[in-house]
Amino acid sequence: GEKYREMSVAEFFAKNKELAGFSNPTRALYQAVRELVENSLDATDAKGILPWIHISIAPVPEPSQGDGSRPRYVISVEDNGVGVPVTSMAMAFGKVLFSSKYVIRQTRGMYGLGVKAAVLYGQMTAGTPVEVFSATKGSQYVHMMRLMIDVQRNEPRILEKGEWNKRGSWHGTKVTLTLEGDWSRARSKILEYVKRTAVIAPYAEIVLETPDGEILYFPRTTRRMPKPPKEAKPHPHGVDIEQLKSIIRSTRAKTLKDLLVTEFQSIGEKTAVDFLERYGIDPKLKPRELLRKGRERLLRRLVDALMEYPFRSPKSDYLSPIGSDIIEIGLRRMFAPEWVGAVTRSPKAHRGHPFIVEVGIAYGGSIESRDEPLLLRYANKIPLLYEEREDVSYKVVSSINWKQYNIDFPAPLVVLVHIASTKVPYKGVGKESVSDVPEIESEIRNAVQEIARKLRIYLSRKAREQEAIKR
Amino acid sequence: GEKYREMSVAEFFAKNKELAGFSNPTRALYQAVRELVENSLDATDAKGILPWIHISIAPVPEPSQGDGSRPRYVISVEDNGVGVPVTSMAMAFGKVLFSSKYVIRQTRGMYGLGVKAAVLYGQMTAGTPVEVFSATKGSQYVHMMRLMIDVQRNEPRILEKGEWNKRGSWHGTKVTLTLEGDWSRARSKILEYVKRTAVIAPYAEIVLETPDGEILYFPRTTRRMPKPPKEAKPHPHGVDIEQLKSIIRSTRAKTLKDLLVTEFQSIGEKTAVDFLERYGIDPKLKPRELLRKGRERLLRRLVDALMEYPFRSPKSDYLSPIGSDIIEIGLRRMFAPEWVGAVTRSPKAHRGHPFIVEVGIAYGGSIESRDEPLLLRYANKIPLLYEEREDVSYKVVSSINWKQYNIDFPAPLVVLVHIASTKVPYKGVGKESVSDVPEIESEIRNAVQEIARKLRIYLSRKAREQEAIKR
Ligand SMILES: Nc1ncnc2c1ncn2[C@@H]1O[C@H](COP(=O)(O)OP(=O)(O)OP(=O)(O)O)[C@@H](O)[C@H]1O
Ligand SMILES: Nc1ncnc2c1ncn2[C@@H]1O[C@H](COP(=O)(O)OP(=O)(O)OP(=O)(O)O)[C@@H](O)[C@H]1O
Ligand SMILES: [Mg+2]
Ligand SMILES: [Mg+2]
Repeated sequence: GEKYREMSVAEFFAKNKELAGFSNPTRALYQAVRELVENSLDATDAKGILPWIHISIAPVPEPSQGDGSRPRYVISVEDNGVGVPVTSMAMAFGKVLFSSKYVIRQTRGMYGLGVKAAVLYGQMTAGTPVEVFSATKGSQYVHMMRLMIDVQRNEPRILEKGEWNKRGSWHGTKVTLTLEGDWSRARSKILEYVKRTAVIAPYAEIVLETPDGEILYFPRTTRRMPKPPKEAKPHPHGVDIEQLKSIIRSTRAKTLKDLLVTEFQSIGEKTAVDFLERYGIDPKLKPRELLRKGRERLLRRLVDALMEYPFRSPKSDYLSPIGSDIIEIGLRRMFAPEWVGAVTRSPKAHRGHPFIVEVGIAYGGSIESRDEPLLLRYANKIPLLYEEREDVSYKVVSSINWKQYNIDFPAPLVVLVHIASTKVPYKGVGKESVSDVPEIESEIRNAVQEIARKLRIYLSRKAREQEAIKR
Repeated sequence: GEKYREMSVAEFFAKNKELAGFSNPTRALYQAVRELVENSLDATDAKGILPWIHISIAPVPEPSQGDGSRPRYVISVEDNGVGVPVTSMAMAFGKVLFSSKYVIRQTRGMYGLGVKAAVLYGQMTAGTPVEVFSATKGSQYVHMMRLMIDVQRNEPRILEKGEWNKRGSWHGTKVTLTLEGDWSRARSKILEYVKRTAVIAPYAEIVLETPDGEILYFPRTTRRMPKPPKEAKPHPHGVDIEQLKSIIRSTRAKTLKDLLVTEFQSIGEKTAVDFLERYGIDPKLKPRELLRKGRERLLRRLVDALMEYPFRSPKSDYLSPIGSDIIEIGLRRMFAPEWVGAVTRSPKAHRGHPFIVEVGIAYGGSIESRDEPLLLRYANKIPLLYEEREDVSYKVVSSINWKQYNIDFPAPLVVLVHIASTKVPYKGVGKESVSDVPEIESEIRNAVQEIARKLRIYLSRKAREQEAIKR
């Protein structure tokens, strides 16, 4: 007969590790570094701390046995971030779908899976525990744990733990794990990832030590940092029936009108009253009424109404763009171009989630001529290096008629696109490309065209000057 | 402070429904139909039953209120398959990561998520339960359940259930759910999906009733069906440290040699002895010894050795290709071409998983001329319609130098690629494109070239004949 069984979410992502980006030793080494670095940046710049991040990738000396043992590496990432409280430490690193980022706010992390996927891959290919040291700002202790994930139960299994008195005010986290990798193939991608991270975070100090013994140092070049994003309440345009039921079950509001005002963003007292009147729904309705049998049609009508009524757009306090000045400086540093332009667009929304598109274009100078624009994609400040051709930015940039901007390929053109949102619609949990949500796609197009028009002005002026010189 | 919390896997796929393919009402309608149809085909042709599948998509009559209520549809899929035992019914439809397909065998389903993702999307956009009728072959009853998923707990919540005495020997399943959709946008994709399913399954009888009142009927044109695939034991080339530990914990084998022979495929007595000798490991070792503290290096060495030793390739009994004859007939039926060729390659393996690549090429006749080949992708008999540009088949077919096969674009060329495996390395749980695993990529290339060479012979002969006619 059929073998029916359930599977823990840890076993699911162990068996299907390619879904999380751990498809082979090359990608796995890259993905593990990413997940740790993105956690360190979330613990620093999203918390108002000037980041100091030290990345070390070292080969594991395998006793030379000629038994085909596969190359393994010890990855260690240390930061000066807010740290992990000891009460959450085991779960944060040992339980898949455990996170502090399940809130509505722009962060790099969002799934509660990243570091656990790396820990799982390490367990599968090296059999060793992850080691975490951490101290929070307020605490007087540094805590340490070595743990593995009990895959069948999706629970942390602590092998060792320690506690020391903290000297001074150090706070931060250091994560170390061992896994099978392929540095020779992963090297260029990992270097590119770290460089592209540093170039848009000039307020961060980053050190990368490689298995070849190289040390790459990205110094802090400014102390000015974008404001950390705030946490938002849900926006009515993004609500669904399940989410509304969940809000109703946990709310303290005594009436439907109060629920709308207190549980959502963009709904003030006046708006709530007007909204409920327009759809003929009683403002004094007790929220729990909506959960009763027979009330399904009213609940559905309310959700449809919340999605349709023109509530004001979500605020951008929950976002943290890179900044057009930083994008321009970064492009100049990377490419020594003859021309650079960048824009940070005003906030828009997709399904109740605010987003900001930023575009930078660099032209000429030391940029190599290519058959198509060199596209640098970013989402929530994360550089995206794989899966380009199904990404919304690639779709837009490759569909632009560059001829109308005086660009004939091959040409020396770089386009940087950044999408910042409280929810980036990635195509997969490995966060390599972004889905083509219509609102985001049209905003990227507008932003690219805005800067391309400025480039055209420069190019036609340059052409006229060269004409003049010839005569 | 930080809000640390865990999330059930049901909540995870509700919040991130785009990961499962439910990104908007158009894709959601398509994905829901797919998930139900693929479950019905797994319950029939993978079980030696000639499939009868009835798909109905009907609009939900919303009372015309002008309150912007969004279009909803009732999707119903019925089959004559093996049915779902009542003891597993609630979990099969109400618990994310519950499946009968967590075994090593070629099936369309593999994640234990598909129908639950559709149920969740229905709950979020229509608030109604899924309804399931089912009867298994041996049972004297038909069982019915209406249930919803308790998202926070990832448990089924049965709202209603019933049991009737079965008259006759009916067996099968009928699944009905309601969700928000967009038939006008989804129509062409859903029709294409069903047609492309029918064309490679001529032994299946499929009826599709659409919201427009159309009835599409795909009659059975043969009673000959491929043998259902068998279940495999793991192959040593695909093992990792976690999996080996799990095997050790559950095995009844008293010695390591017996464990290798009984728990793996492709390891006979003689091979096991030779393997353990070569790596200097004691065949009489008690398996549980390997789990003890201090034995990690031996365990790692054993896993590395299992991945390196040239055990014979996995058998193909666990696979079920379409068949080159069916592919040719299908391409003729779809395109009325002037030439068709197809091949079913011999089995290969990726990471211990057997796979078979099949390719069909059709040329000329009624095929429209296009700037690039029209690519029809399939994986485990599922038509893949989205995410083409990051798919391994697209990568291969678009990189072929078609000029050397006498093809100049625009040209009337169709290429069908089918990848059948005990584990298809999809890029996402929505099963729309396949990762470019090197073994699979090179096998697709070999298969396409094999058939392209035959096409070239035809085209050059045709060119010579036309030359002769001119003189
Ligand atoms: N370096 C760190 N400093 C502080 N907290 C950390 C650090 N690394 C991990 N954490 C904590 O552990 C949690 C789990 O991390 P994990 O990477 O698994 O998920 P995530 O970052 O929330 O989401 P994602 O899966 O998208 O990365 C984080 O939410 C954070 O609270
Ligand atoms: N029509 C059906 N007939 C028989 N069994 C079914 C049917 N539909 C679903 N099932 C059972 O329910 C289980 C869960 O289905 P579900 O689609 O969620 O997962 P899956 O098919 O195993 O994997 P995937 O997520 O890849 O689709 C199946 O494994 C199967 O045992
Ligand atoms: Mg993370
Ligand atoms: Mg399924």
